[in-house]
Amino acid sequence: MRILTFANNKGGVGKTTSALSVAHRLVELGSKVLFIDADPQANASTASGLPAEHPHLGLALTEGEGVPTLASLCYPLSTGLSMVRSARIMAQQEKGFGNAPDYQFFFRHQLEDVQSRFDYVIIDTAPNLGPLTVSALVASEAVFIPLQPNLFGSEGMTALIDMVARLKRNFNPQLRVGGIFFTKYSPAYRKALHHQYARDLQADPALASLIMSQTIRENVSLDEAQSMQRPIYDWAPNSNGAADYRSLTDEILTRIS
Amino acid sequence: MRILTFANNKGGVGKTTSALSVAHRLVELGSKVLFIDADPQANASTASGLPAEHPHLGLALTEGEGVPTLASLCYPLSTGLSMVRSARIMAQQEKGFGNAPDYQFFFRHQLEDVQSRFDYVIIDTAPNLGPLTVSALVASEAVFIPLQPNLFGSEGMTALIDMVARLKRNFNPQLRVGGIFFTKYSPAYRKALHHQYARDLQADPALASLIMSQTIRENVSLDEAQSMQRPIYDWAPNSNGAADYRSLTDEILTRIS
Ligand SMILES: Nc1ncnc2c1ncn2[C@@H]1O[C@H](COP(=O)(O)OP(=O)(O)OP(=O)(O)O)[C@@H](O)[C@H]1O
Ligand SMILES: Nc1ncnc2c1ncn2[C@@H]1O[C@H](COP(=O)(O)OP(=O)(O)OP(=O)(O)O)[C@@H](O)[C@H]1O
Ligand SMILES: [Mg+2]
Ligand SMILES: [Mg+2]
Repeated sequence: MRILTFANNKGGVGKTTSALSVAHRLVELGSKVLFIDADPQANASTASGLPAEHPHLGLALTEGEGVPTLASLCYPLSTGLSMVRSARIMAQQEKGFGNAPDYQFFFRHQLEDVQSRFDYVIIDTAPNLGPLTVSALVASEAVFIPLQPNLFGSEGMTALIDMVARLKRNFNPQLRVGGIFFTKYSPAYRKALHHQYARDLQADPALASLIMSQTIRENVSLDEAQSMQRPIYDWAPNSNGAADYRSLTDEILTRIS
Repeated sequence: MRILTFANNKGGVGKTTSALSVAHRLVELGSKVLFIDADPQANASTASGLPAEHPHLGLALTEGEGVPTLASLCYPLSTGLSMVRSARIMAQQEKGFGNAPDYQFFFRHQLEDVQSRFDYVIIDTAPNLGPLTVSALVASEAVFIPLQPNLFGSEGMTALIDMVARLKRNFNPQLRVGGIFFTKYSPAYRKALHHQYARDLQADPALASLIMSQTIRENVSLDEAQSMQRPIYDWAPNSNGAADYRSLTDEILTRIS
């Protein structure tokens, strides 16, 4: 079972859109996938149409009697895809969770129970480096970083790269940055700005090998698919969004093989 | 002195871009403005070119000997604009800050010291409803909500509107939603999706009066201005971005008068 996290503490860069699109593509390719929505905003849960009353991840974050396991929270969305949903209230539960002496190992230990049921676990995270994101990284073999190539995007990335190094040293020697990919790459009028940042990042020797060749173009079908609560490959199979994420998934598979 | 907060726990919707653009416009109109960067990502601090070594808000969040006041952290950017910068480390300091029994009143009490120095205080917040955002709301007379009209944008807004009602009831009877405005309103190809959500929100009796008439169009000049660390009105005074934010500022002034 391979565990991958999508993270970037900068908001709105396409973490959820990417995590969902990659998960759906892995299912299309015949894999069994568990998707974990570790963001209290619950965007992935909403976009997947999970019933609001289905028990959520936040309930597993407390300790004591009658606390559900992560394994018991998996909701089958289709034959190849299950999801652990989140909920707004989880922002509160995350506070107590972060006080547990070993919260960093939560996902790693809980996911041992589902080893035989899934080929991949894809974890979507909130735009912060709080306890849930840390625990997701400690459980993962790789983190994939969607990035908008501009000032704020580049700034946020250093914080995440630093965090990955610290977690690798203290908790998870396997953890690495699987790749950085550009998202919402706009039509021509932004090209100059995006290209400048993309070039700067590619020129940085520490980052150049991490930059993925597949870029995700801005494409309204991705936004629409979420509103319709359908995978992009169903909603608009011939769209740029579908094409770009099929290729990105291929490149992810190459990078983790 | 009027205190306004820009907030939305959804990431990447244009909180920082809006807060900065409105603050710069208020300065252009002759007001004295204090900008508070209450987001540990420090995007507003970066975009304003504040020296990284200038003491940041996080230092004021702890208690005890030698802790600086907010007033002592104001950095004059120009004759009309000062800023309290933030820093990445503030994400850690915010954890302890949230344990103080009266953290909700931090900004309200600290800002009393600067009453006579500024006409407006503009507070930019992180994409969450954590202690710093709560404290900013408790100090404010109004919160302005940038929103991308789509599924994830609308979902996040309910959480914030609920929070405003709770804070109004328990801490700050003056607090209200000053207005909701659409941002990054895309070119024609997204219009159908944006229009659908915009119509739905306008049809909601509880929200209709909050939706502002000024919409912010997608405009690369806003992104570029940040990279150049200049106000939009300097960088591209004739751009859509500059025009839209001048009008938005006018509408804000009307709504709070
Ligand atoms: N390539 C793209 N083209 C067009 N729209 C996109 C693209 N990727 C994402 N979006 C839209 O941009 C918005 C932000 O994307 P998304 O919510 O996936 O980002 P995020 O990083 O998960 O945000 P958050 O930080 O709030 O979790 C969404 O409304 C989504 O539909
Ligand atoms: N109207 C616009 N047109 C084009 N680009 C924009 C517009 N508004 C914001 N942007 C760009 O979109 C990105 C997100 O905007 P911004 O950082 O202001 O959002 P935010 O809500 O403050 O994000 P966060 O949740 O991370 O704090 C930035 O790179 C910004 O330059
Ligand atoms: Mg997300
Ligand atoms: Mg911001």
